Amino acid sequence: MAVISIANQKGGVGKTTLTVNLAAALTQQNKKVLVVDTDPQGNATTSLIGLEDLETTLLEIVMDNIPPEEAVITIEKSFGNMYLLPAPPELALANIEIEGTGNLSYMKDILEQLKHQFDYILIDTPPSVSSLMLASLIASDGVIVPLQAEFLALEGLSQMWKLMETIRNGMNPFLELIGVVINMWDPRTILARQVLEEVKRVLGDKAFDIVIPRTVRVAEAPSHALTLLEYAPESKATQAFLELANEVDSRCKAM
Amino acid sequence: MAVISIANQKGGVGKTTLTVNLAAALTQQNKKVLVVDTDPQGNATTSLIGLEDLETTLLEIVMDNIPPEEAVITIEKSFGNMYLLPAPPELALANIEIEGTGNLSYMKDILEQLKHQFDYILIDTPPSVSSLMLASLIASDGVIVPLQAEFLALEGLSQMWKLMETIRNGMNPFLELIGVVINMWDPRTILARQVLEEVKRVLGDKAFDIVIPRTVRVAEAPSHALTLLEYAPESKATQAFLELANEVDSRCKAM
Ligand SMILES: Nc1ncnc2c1ncn2[C@@H]1O[C@H](COP(=O)(O)OP(=O)(O)OP(=O)(O)O)[C@@H](O)[C@H]1O
Ligand SMILES: Nc1ncnc2c1ncn2[C@@H]1O[C@H](COP(=O)(O)OP(=O)(O)OP(=O)(O)O)[C@@H](O)[C@H]1O
Ligand SMILES: [Mg+2]
Ligand SMILES: [Mg+2]
Repeated sequence: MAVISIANQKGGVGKTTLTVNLAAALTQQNKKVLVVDTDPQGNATTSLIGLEDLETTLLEIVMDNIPPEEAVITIEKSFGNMYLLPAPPELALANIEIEGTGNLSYMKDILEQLKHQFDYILIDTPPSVSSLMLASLIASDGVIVPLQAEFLALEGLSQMWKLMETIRNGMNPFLELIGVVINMWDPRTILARQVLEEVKRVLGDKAFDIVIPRTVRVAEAPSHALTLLEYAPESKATQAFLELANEVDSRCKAM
Repeated sequence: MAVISIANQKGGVGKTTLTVNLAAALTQQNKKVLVVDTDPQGNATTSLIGLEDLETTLLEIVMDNIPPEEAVITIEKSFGNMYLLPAPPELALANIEIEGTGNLSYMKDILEQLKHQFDYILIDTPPSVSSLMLASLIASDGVIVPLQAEFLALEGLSQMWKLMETIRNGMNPFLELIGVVINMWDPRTILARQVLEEVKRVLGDKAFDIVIPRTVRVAEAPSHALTLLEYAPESKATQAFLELANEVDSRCKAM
């Protein structure tokens, strides 16, 4: 069993895309996977179930002490059941209230009650360093960092590294970097190749060999509330997610 | 004189790119422009001056009451001087402390002391709803929202709208939406055309007619600490920023 945060404070690098499609790929490989959406944008929620009215979400669990099982939604897919703990937009302003309390272990407490039912828990985190992101890192065994092969995104990697150090030296000494995965890969640009070389030089085997190619199919799938496995099963990006799932599974077994 | 926040809680849509290059375009049209970087990632700071050690930044002004003029950096460009109030990475964890105080008018107080020296103040905001973003909106006359022509980015627009309503009904009744500008425009995808139609239908003339095309030149410029005007003066994206500056200037005169 592993709890994994998909995190990068840089925005728009593919955190939600990776969370949803890695969860689908792991499910296809007979793992029982819970997706926890901690981003008030609710993109993981929209990508999996569309725009539905939700009664119980992460907000009610944190603010009203509702048992977490009550909020978990089962989503029947052709390749198996996926499970989701959704996030509402109201979580944004509530997050500023939660930050006032200084309690950063609420996520760890919630996931303690759910862990035994799943092989993996994947947490989609919001961009920017915030208590929502810190609480997710504190609750996690490992982190996967999606990275765009661009200059500004590369800059952010050192900040992500320092943040993980702070968490490891404080609230969660066991937090490991499972790996960095390049997303929106476009081999035609020199910039992308320069960034990939730099990432491999700096990170060594912490950089996954698998890269997720840029393909418009990825950006279309959420508007149909479909994972890439269903929407474009033959796409190179789908193959990349399936290979990544294999690699993540073997790295977690070695953790 | 206008204070404008460049904001969208969705990550990676081009907030920093728009702030830096719109500031450059307005400077070329003989306006005196201050860029305020409120994102702890410091991408606007890196894009304008590279990775320098900074003594006084936004953090020292907010936490140590240093006069704001002391932190303003002058950057000599071929087309005129640009001005920057930089952000350090330490602002991220300090932000959680600032949120505890509940004081959201600190940015307004800082900019009151600088306003008289400039024609425009453009504020680059971080992704996610946070006190850094709220404080910037409270200090602003108007907001420009960059938008990627993709499904998940379109979802976020209604949340941005609700957030502006909350601010208008509370701390800043004068806050106006100057406009929404489509960035990373790629006419080849059907998805992009569908999103553009939807934006025009929902927003009417609040949607700028000018779109910023996707071009790798934009992503390369920050690694040289150059604005697009210097790095790729003939690029279609540069032309778009110059046209956008004209349009923003006439909309602000009518505000
Ligand atoms: N490999 C890819 N190819 C093409 N488009 C992609 C790819 N990965 C992600 N996208 C698209 O890029 C946009 C950003 O991705 P996504 O929303 O997953 O990033 P994020 O890091 O979760 O963003 P945020 O920081 O706002 O949470 C989305 O519109 C998504 O559909
Ligand atoms: N028109 C464009 N064409 C090509 N690349 C672009 C364009 N606009 C932005 N980019 C690139 O896309 C990435 C995201 O842009 P940027 O960092 O400006 O977004 P942001 O909204 O400020 O992100 P964040 O939410 O992390 O603050 C950057 O690498 C940038 O160089
Ligand atoms: Mg996301
Ligand atoms: Mg930015």
